[in-house]
Amino acid sequence: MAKVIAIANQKGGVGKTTTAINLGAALAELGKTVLLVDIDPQGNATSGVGIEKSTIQHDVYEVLIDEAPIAPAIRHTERQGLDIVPATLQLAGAEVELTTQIARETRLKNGLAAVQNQYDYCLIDCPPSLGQLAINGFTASDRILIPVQSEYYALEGLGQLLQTIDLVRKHFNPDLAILGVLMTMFDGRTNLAAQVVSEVQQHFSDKVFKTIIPRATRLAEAPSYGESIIDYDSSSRGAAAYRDLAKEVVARYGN
Amino acid sequence: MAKVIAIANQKGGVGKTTTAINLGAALAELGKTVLLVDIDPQGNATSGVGIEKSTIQHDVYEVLIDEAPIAPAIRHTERQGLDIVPATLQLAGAEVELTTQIARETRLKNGLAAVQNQYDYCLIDCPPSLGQLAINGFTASDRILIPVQSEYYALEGLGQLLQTIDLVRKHFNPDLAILGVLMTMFDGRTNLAAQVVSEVQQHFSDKVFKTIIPRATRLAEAPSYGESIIDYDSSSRGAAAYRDLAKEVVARYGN
Ligand SMILES: Nc1ncnc2c1ncn2[C@@H]1O[C@H](COP(=O)(O)OP(=O)(O)OP(=O)(O)O)[C@@H](O)[C@H]1O
Ligand SMILES: Nc1ncnc2c1ncn2[C@@H]1O[C@H](COP(=O)(O)OP(=O)(O)OP(=O)(O)O)[C@@H](O)[C@H]1O
Ligand SMILES: [Mg+2]
Ligand SMILES: [Mg+2]
Repeated sequence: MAKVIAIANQKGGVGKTTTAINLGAALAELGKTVLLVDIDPQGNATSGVGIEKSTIQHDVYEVLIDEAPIAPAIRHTERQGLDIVPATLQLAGAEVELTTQIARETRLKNGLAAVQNQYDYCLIDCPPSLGQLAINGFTASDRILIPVQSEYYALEGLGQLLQTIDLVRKHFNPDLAILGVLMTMFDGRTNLAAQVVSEVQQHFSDKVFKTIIPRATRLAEAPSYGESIIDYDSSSRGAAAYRDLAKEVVARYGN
Repeated sequence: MAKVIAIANQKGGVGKTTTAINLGAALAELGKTVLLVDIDPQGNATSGVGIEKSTIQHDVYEVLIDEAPIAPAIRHTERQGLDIVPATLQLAGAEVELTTQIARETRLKNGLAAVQNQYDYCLIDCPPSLGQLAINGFTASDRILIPVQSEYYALEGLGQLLQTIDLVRKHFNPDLAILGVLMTMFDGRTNLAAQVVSEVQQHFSDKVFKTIIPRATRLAEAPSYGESIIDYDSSSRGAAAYRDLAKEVVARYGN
């Protein structure tokens, strides 16, 4: 039974895509098989793993809108054990088009069902909003991982996110739970970061992962080579942090 | 006649709110009167200028959904000459609620019309998406300022943004034009930043502002005090950059 995790936070630029790619690569390095699903119309996870958008013949849009089978859309990445369902520009239309579709909230869940058990983990990279695409991500998942930037605005939108998760749990997905809250872009040189971390720990206590992802330039460089941090710079602080996170994620699931 | 500028980019975390607040404060320091309009449900611009959400009696949601007058929602900030129309959590419902409203695209434009000429500039802080709220922002504006982070994913979504601007220009706002593209979070220590800047300059040539906003911790600290960078640390690199930007914006408008 695959473990399906939505990586979500409607605050922009907090490290959702970076976490999806690098947690995925670190889990693959541990010998797990991982499927990334890119449901952000910007398609950053798709380009971040080196998939050239012009070579994509089938994408997640067809799964959501045409209820096309997902298998033909799956692409391998450079990292052994890490596959992806890519996103292209046409996904930008899905947010509006889904509004009028029958069973709009469960399209991704239904599409994933056909392949998810071929993987140990499925990681869904969500867009920075709480619309139909994000709701599809939550409905298809059993857990949610919430990246939170170690900066001031970080706490502001978390209430809305928790409300949306509650609504999805109530109407579509009774088992949906928060896997954890991940502090990202931690800059040890400022007091601000430490203050935000302690505030998040007060709100979420043991839901907060012990692993804290540092702000590290190598993490921002890796996607320009279409590689995860594990492949781009295996000995970097970023790679070490995402390896630690992968171990914590496996431990939280209990196997 | 007020100059209305939407600050927009659906890529998350690129510095839209930081630019709205600090460009606003720098314009106010030049003696201009400025109205900020927060149409992001997260309400970061509202808290970033020190407005306590629990004290808000009228917000932009009522202007959009109930067509309430905008004047009662306007609040002064600590910075002389800088006012704001705040956002609260209820705005999160507006994205969906607007879908079925008559003249949904022009609600903000109609609301602003009553007060905009009391200001020299109106700056609209947009959410990280291209839905109804962002479209309201574009329809209400005569110019768009596009912050672009000096990092790899920066260029990916710009095509969608330009397409949406074209659609709004065609259907609702024939005079809508790009005021400029602003490079943000520039970190001189990495090659990546310089590469991204030169690529953006190739695409947008003289639309790119000469001013480049550096990555600077003081900019990330200021909102935790509810202050603009001008008030938080007037001698910082961030304050100097936003002062330069304000002068460039005034020059681009020709007065
Ligand atoms: N720990 C880190 N250290 C330094 N840079 C980082 C780190 N994590 C992410 N970045 C960079 O910060 C930017 C934002 O990260 P990312 O795109 O992963 O966030 P996101 O939450 O997916 O954004 P969006 O809301 O647009 O989907 C990217 O340029 C990324 O390369
Ligand atoms: N030049 C800068 N140097 C350092 N930090 C910055 C800079 N500009 C913005 N920040 C910080 O980066 C984070 C993202 O900036 P901001 O919230 O302004 O982006 P945004 O585009 O408005 O995000 P969203 O897409 O969620 O609306 C914030 O924590 C902010 O304080
Ligand atoms: Mg992303
Ligand atoms: Mg913002």
